[in-house]
Amino acid sequence: EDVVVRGVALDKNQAKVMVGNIPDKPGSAAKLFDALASANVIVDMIVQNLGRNGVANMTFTVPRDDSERARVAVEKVLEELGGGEVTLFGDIVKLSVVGIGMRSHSGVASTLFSALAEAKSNIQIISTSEIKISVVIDEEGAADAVRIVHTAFGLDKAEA
Amino acid sequence: EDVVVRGVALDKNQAKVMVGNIPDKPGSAAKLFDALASANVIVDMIVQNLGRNGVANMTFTVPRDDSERARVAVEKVLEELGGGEVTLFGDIVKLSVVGIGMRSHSGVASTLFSALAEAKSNIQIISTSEIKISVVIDEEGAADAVRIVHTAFGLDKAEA
Ligand SMILES: C[C@@H](O)[C@H](N)C(=O)O
Ligand SMILES: C[C@@H](O)[C@H](N)C(=O)O
Repeated sequence: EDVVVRGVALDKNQAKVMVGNIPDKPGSAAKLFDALASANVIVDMIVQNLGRNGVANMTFTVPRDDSERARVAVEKVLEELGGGEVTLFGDIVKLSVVGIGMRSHSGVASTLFSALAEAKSNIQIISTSEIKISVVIDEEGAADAVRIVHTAFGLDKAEA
Repeated sequence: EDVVVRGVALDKNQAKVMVGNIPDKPGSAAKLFDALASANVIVDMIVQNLGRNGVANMTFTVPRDDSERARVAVEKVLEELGGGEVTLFGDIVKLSVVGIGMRSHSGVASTLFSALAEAKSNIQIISTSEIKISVVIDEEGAADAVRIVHTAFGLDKAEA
């Protein structure tokens, strides 16, 4: 597969909101996002993986200025959900690799994840789309990570 | 925000591969995707949420025909990773809502998740991109879910 990775973008204006141990049943996500939508919180990445023992964790990213508002909106709805807790993380960045012709993500993922391993950057969140793979990593060391990812894909400069 | 949701797509050819309890340290994801890339497994969605107690879970989707090959490739690398387990789920589908002008996902997410709650469809995985929100749900009841999501967004017909 002839994938051409066109660039690497770094978004430093993100904060991570983790909502843990919410009941893993229909309606939970709806109530959570009803509350966020009415609080006018701008949500970028939404990631949820499989739940266990009847509860699930959901993480989403918001602009740093919205993070407190997001936390308050989530806290208000946790009781209605029947449980759970919310944690904010401000010191993260989103690094994305953008490509064309990505029929499968495995080749680009393998190069990206190897470059991040070389940069000793721990991958906290992964999310993919047709043309992009995004990861959330620590802000500390992110500039190095971007440089190493560039070299790994043979690119010249950041699209920060 | 004036988001126009243009359609709902249902991909029934997906299987879910869950890799649980892998060490949450730089290099794990790289080794995993090295193995998948060399086994020529086509990977679509990749989702990882925050780890706990030093381990993390990662889920990805593959065409149903690739699921066995994916499982074998992952199993071979788990020892090198230092732990973890792999589980296959074949009876899932990916439902995606495609929109334009999605600066924030919270409004579209709230409508989508409410429609899925109405359809009694439990959301297993969530992943977003600039123009799309995708969820993995059970195959059973998916046709109903698509119909209810259509109505919720005022659309006429599926883009199946
Ligand atoms: C956790 C949450 O996504 C739940 N499974 C729901 O469907 O709303
Ligand atoms: C779990 C895995 O993503 C790990 N955090 C890594 O960086 O490779």
